[in-house]
Order: sequence, then structure tokens, then C-alpha cells
Amino acid sequence: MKTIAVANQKGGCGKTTTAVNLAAGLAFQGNTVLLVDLDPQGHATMGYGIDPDRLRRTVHDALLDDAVSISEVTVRSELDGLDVVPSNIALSSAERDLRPRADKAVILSRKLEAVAAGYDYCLIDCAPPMSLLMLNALIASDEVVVTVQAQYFALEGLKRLLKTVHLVTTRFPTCHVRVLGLLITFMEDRTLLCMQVQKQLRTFFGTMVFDTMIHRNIRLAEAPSAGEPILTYAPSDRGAKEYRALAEEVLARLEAQ
Amino acid sequence: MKTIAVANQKGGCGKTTTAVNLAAGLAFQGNTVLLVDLDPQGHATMGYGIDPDRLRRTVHDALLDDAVSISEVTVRSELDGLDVVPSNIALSSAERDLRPRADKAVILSRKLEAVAAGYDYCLIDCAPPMSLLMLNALIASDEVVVTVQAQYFALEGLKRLLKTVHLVTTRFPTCHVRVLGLLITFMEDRTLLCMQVQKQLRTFFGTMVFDTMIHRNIRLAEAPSAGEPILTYAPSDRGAKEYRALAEEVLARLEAQ
Ligand SMILES: Nc1ncnc2c1ncn2[C@@H]1O[C@H](COP(=O)(O)OP(=O)(O)OP(=O)(O)O)[C@@H](O)[C@H]1O
Ligand SMILES: Nc1ncnc2c1ncn2[C@@H]1O[C@H](COP(=O)(O)OP(=O)(O)OP(=O)(O)O)[C@@H](O)[C@H]1O
Ligand SMILES: [Mg+2]
Ligand SMILES: [Mg+2]
Repeated sequence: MKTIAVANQKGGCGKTTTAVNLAAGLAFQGNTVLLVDLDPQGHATMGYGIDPDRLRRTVHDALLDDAVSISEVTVRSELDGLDVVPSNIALSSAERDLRPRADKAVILSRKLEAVAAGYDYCLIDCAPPMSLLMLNALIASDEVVVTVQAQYFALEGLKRLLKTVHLVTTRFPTCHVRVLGLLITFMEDRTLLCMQVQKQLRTFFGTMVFDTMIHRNIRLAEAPSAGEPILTYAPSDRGAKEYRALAEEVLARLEAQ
Repeated sequence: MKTIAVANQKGGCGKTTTAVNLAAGLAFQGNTVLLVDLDPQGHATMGYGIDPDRLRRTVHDALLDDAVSISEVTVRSELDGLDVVPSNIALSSAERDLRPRADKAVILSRKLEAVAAGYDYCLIDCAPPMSLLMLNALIASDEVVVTVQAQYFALEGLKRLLKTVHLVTTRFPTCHVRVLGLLITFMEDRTLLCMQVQKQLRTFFGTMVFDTMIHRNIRLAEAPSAGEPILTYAPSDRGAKEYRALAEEVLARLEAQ
């Protein structure tokens, strides 16, 4: 099982939309995929039509209780081959609950090992802040996809995130996560600011930046209201094409390793 | 000094843009305004052309060190009557640093009292998550402006936030913060999803929703790259008009209390 975290400490830059739709893209190619929602907001959970407030147990229980396995809280989605480890507001106390434990940074990694044989890919949707949950995600992951909005704050936030990822690998020798790529989101082809930021990103980070970009597109914002990924909600829409292309580019980069 | 927190645990819904430009709007009306950046990303700080990485001391020092006052870390902005309490990445350890203290939730409130005589208004830019910093902001504030993107995730996140604000006032009897209003951001007049969400918000929350809405507008995303609020960057732009209108609506609501 290859585990990919979708992260950026900047809010609202398309992490959840990417986790949801990249997971779908990989599943559509015939892979078995596990989508882990690590955000107490539960938006990735809602993105697959699961109501966070009606869940008796979530990823929080699997993290806190040694007796609860990931598979016990896993939910089948409507999509063949795609399962979801859902979250809800209970996860907001995770920081406080996990902190006293000696293994606080490696719990997710350990719990995921138990189900690794059953999936080709695992995608982890991270909440914005650099927190104990994000640390768990990075330590559990082989790869990180960083979503970057084509806006002013993109560049400085990115440098900081990449530094953070590097720090984690030095402080935790078992952690071998590497940045798979930077995904430009909310792109607008005719907007000067977006063009400038895209140019800056490609100049500064070179091939780290995916060729695929996700353009601003209202269908992507509508799909969660239908509880579906864009690939089933609007399969011929530009957003669906872009996330299918991203899945191919991700697979190609993984092969190339 | 009336203190207004700009908050929402959802990422990227216009909190910083609103804190920066509402502060400017109030200052333009002749008020003295203090803008407190409570986000380690330092985006409100950058919004006034201050480089977070070149700051020797920030709001973090004022929170952690009893000997450091808010005024010692306050920076004059280019705008008459507007001062900034800047932040940078040092603030990301605040959660951990403040937690052992008995007064951990009230530090900001106490520190702001010392400067309250010098300002008409204080605006606090909050980071997305519900955290010890957000708690400090709520306890230090008289009012909260909640920014809400006109998108699918708006409604359920809102209900949770309003519940949180209410909980804080019940658990901390000295805290009397109330929601001044809900500000719809990233509005698009001809997009069906935005129209539907706006209608839902106004139906559900009634007069709590500001009449003023901030429309999606690339100038608002450009202004931070110039290190200026929209009111000086592009004074006749729609974004400037909307934030001036918001300042008037905020003042009217404060008068009406
Ligand atoms: N390419 C796009 N075009 C239009 N809307 C989009 C696009 N991508 C995401 N959105 C919408 O923008 C909002 C923010 O996106 P999303 O929730 O994916 O960001 P996020 O980084 O996960 O946010 P958070 O920091 O809160 O976790 C959502 O309402 C989403 O539906
Ligand atoms: N009305 C608008 N039109 C276009 N772009 C906007 C608008 N408001 C904000 N932006 C841009 O969208 C991005 C997110 O906005 P902003 O940083 O204000 O949100 P935030 O809620 O403070 O995010 P965070 O959760 O990271 O603190 C920024 O790049 C900002 O410049
Ligand atoms: Mg998200
Ligand atoms: Mg912000």
C-alpha cells in the first residue's frame, strides 16, 4: 500500500477536493483505495456522502483505542474499490488526547500497517495546521501531494511546508516521506496574478510542480453537495478530466521511483 | 476599545482579507485601530507589507513573556491610525507553550487591556482551527465577525462555530463575546451554487447575515502582494467599496447595541 498525504498548512487550497478526487481517480483505474479523513471538519467524509454526525465511531476511536482497528471504523463508499476512514468533530480533541502517549506521532502509521495488505493506495486528507495529526499523517506516508492555490500567499507558505516535511524526516528516522509533487489549484488561465504565481512556482520548484493543474470550476464545489467525487458527479466536466489526468501523472511518478 | 475577532474554523474563507480590509475601513473613518495577527502564517502581517521573517519579536513574545507588553511588539503600519501586532512562525508553538499555564485562556485578553485606552477598535485575525489561540481571541473579544464562503461546506461549519462561541461564553463567565454578523465572502452573483448557499444562509440566520457581501475579485488577492489593504491598493475597485460598506455596517451594528 502506497500512502499519500494531501497537505498544506494554508486553508482552503483544495486539499480535501484533491484527496477525494485523486482517490476516485486511482480507484477508477482499478486500484483499491483507502481514503483517511484526518480533519475534524469531516469534509472528505461528506465528499463521499457520509454524514459525519451520524457516525458512532470514527478514525478518532482507532487512534485513541488500541483495541479498535482501522477496519472496524472503515466505511465502504458508493465507489467500487474505495473505502473511507471517516472523521467528525470528535477528532478535534485528538491533539490533547494523544499528547501524553509515548507513541503519539506513530499511532496512525502503526494502525494503517494492519490494513496495508488490502489496499493499493491510501490517501490522507489533512487539516490545515501543522499539528500532531499532520505529524501522524507525514510519518504514516510514503508521499505528500502539496496543493497550492495560484495566489500571492502560495510561495512563502510552500517553502515553510517543505522545510517542515524535511524536518520531520530528520527528527523521525523511520519516516521516509517525500514530496511527490506540487499541485496548482484554483488556476485561472487569463488572470495575471495566477499566471505570475504559476510562473514563479515552476521557476522555483521546477519539475516538482505537476503538469496537471486544477482550474477554478464550480462543478468541483458542487460535487460535495451531491456526496460524490467529480468523476461520478460530472464525468465529462473539465474538473473530472483534470483529476483523471492527475491520477495518471501520480501513478507515472510512483512508477518512476 | 471594541475588540472584534474574525473567525471560522474553515480554511480559506476570507478571514485574513476581511481582518486586513475591515481594519483599514475603520481607520479610514478616522478611528485608531489595532490589528492583531493571531495566525503563525503571518498573512495579516504581510497584508500590511511587514515581513514576518524579519521580526525580532512578535505577538508570541507578548503572550509568553509576562515582561513583554503588546505595545513593545506593535508596529506602525503605512496607514494613519492603524497599528499591527504582527505574528510569524514562532506562534506555531503557542499551543504547547501556553498549555501549562493556569491563565492560558485569558492571556491575550489581559495583555490587550493594557493598550485598550489607545485604540477605538481592535481586530483579531484568527487561524482556522479551534485552538487555544482561538479561545484567547474569543475571550479577548466583544464581537465576532464570521466569514462564510458561499459554498457547500458553509452551513454545517457555521452551526458548529456558533455552538463553539456559545460554549465559550458559558464555560468562561467573564467572556461576553457575541456574533456581530456573518459575512458572505467569495460571492458570485450568477453562480447557482452561490445563490443557493446565500439564500440558505439568509433563511437560516436571518439578520445575522450582513447585507454587505464580498464578491470574488482578483484585486483582493493581489493587494497582499503589494503589502497594502485594498482601500489604498485600488480605492475605486469594487472590493474597496465593499469593505468600506462593511465598515459602515459594522459601525452601525455596534451603535445599535
Ligand atoms: N478547483 C476548484 N474550483 C472551484 N471550487 C473549488 C475548487 N477546489 C475546491 N473548491 C471549493 O473551494 C472550497 C475549499 O476547497 P477545499 O475544501 O478542497 O480546500 P481545503 O484545502 O481542504 O480546505 P481546508 O483548509 O478547510 O481543509 C470548497 O468549498 C471546495 O468545494
Ligand atoms: N473576495 C475575494 N476574491 C478573490 N480572492 C480572494 C477574496 N478574498 C480572499 N481572497 C484570496 O483568497 C485566498 C484566501 O483568503 P484568506 O487568506 O483571506 O482566507 P483565510 O480564511 O484567512 O485563510 P486561512 O484559513 O488560511 O487563514 C487568499 O489568497 C486571498 O488573497
Ligand atoms: Mg479540507
Ligand atoms: Mg488567514
